[in-house]
Amino acid sequence: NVAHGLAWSFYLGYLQLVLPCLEKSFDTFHTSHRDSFWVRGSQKLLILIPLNANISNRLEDEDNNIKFYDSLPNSELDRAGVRGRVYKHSVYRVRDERGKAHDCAVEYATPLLTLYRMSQERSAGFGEPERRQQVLLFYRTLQDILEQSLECRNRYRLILLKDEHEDDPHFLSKTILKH
Amino acid sequence: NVAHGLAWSFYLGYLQLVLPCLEKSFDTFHTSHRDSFWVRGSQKLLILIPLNANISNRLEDEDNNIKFYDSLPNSELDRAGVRGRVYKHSVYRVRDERGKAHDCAVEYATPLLTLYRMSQERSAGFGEPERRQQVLLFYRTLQDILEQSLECRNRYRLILLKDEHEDDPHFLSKTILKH
Ligand SMILES: Nc1nc(=O)c2ncn([C@@H]3O[C@@H]4COP(=O)(O)O[C@H]5[C@@H](O)[C@H](n6cnc7c(N)ncnc76)O[C@@H]5COP(=O)(O)O[C@@H]3[C@@H]4O)c2[nH]1
Repeated sequence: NVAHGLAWSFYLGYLQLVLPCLEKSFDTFHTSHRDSFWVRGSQKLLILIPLNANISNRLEDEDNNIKFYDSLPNSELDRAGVRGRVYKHSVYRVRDERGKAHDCAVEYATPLLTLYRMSQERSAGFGEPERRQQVLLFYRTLQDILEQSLECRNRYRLILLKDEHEDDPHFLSKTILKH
Repeated sequence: NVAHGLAWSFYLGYLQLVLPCLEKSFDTFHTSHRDSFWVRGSQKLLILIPLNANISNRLEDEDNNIKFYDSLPNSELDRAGVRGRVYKHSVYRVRDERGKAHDCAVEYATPLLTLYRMSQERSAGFGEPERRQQVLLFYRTLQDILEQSLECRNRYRLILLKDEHEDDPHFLSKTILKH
């Protein structure tokens, strides 16, 4: 089951490494970005999981109420022979329906790009009908893993994006602001 | 099958993105590193795949004939909402048995870190006996994918590391230099 392995890989190879350092990254960011708008308690990484696995590389392409603001400070780790591999997150300024700005660290769950592309490669072994199932399996497996993880507690929010409101041009910003 | 998905993820999320730009990276590197020792035709990314999935984060810890030299120039790509995500490779200076230096871009196949850690997590669903099988499946799946990939042709070398010579302190450098 591809989704099961991708959820473990996303945790063991990424979230487990970056989430424990998130608070420190935010503190450094606030010190250097005095004009940023943060809600107390929203210092989490918001992880978007669209059910159709259709991921955009730039959030502002999805919703014009979303603008890239800046990156959190980089983390550099020696990983599997790559010296100083860089891990970073993007902070976006998201406007609500009344035009008020909120800043948040948000990104899509990158492994869904793999799920999407695999469903299009004939030799990869699964097609579009199974893809939705695999996304749900990814979401549930990731939820279970993260709930057991003490070091990642309260550092993330998984946001499952169902596709009923995709015709609303501000669907993404509204969804992000609910969390 | 976890290894199957990890091989596709490694290709779709990494090798397919970085291998086509490798030649250009090497050219820039040569211009700024006039003292580097390259063998004509060795401008490939060497990818180490140890059968026991036991990966070191720093190659010099494995063999003192290997030293980190410098990183190839960074690539920055917007990926799944992360703006300017950094992709880089490490160049190592590897000495042969007569002390002559050779420079190469080499790294372990990072997904093997996930395979190794999953085999240790009880809730992940597979144990040490299956791990070796999974590494072989990863290797073969990756080989098949890369052989079909026109844009990655001649840009990589997969090196399967069997564990018979692990008592030789220069096993890794000798193996790298054979390729
Ligand atoms: N958003 C995000 N930012 C990151 O920096 C990052 N790094 C990893 N991941 C995701 O976590 C999981 C585990 O990563 P791992 O390194 O074991 O596998 C990685 C790794 O083997 C290789 N790879 C990707 N980026 C790099 C890189 N910069 N350097 C070396 N290898 C890389 O290709 C695999 C798939 O990558 P992604 O498909 O981007 O998603 C990964 C994966 O789902 C990231 N996700």
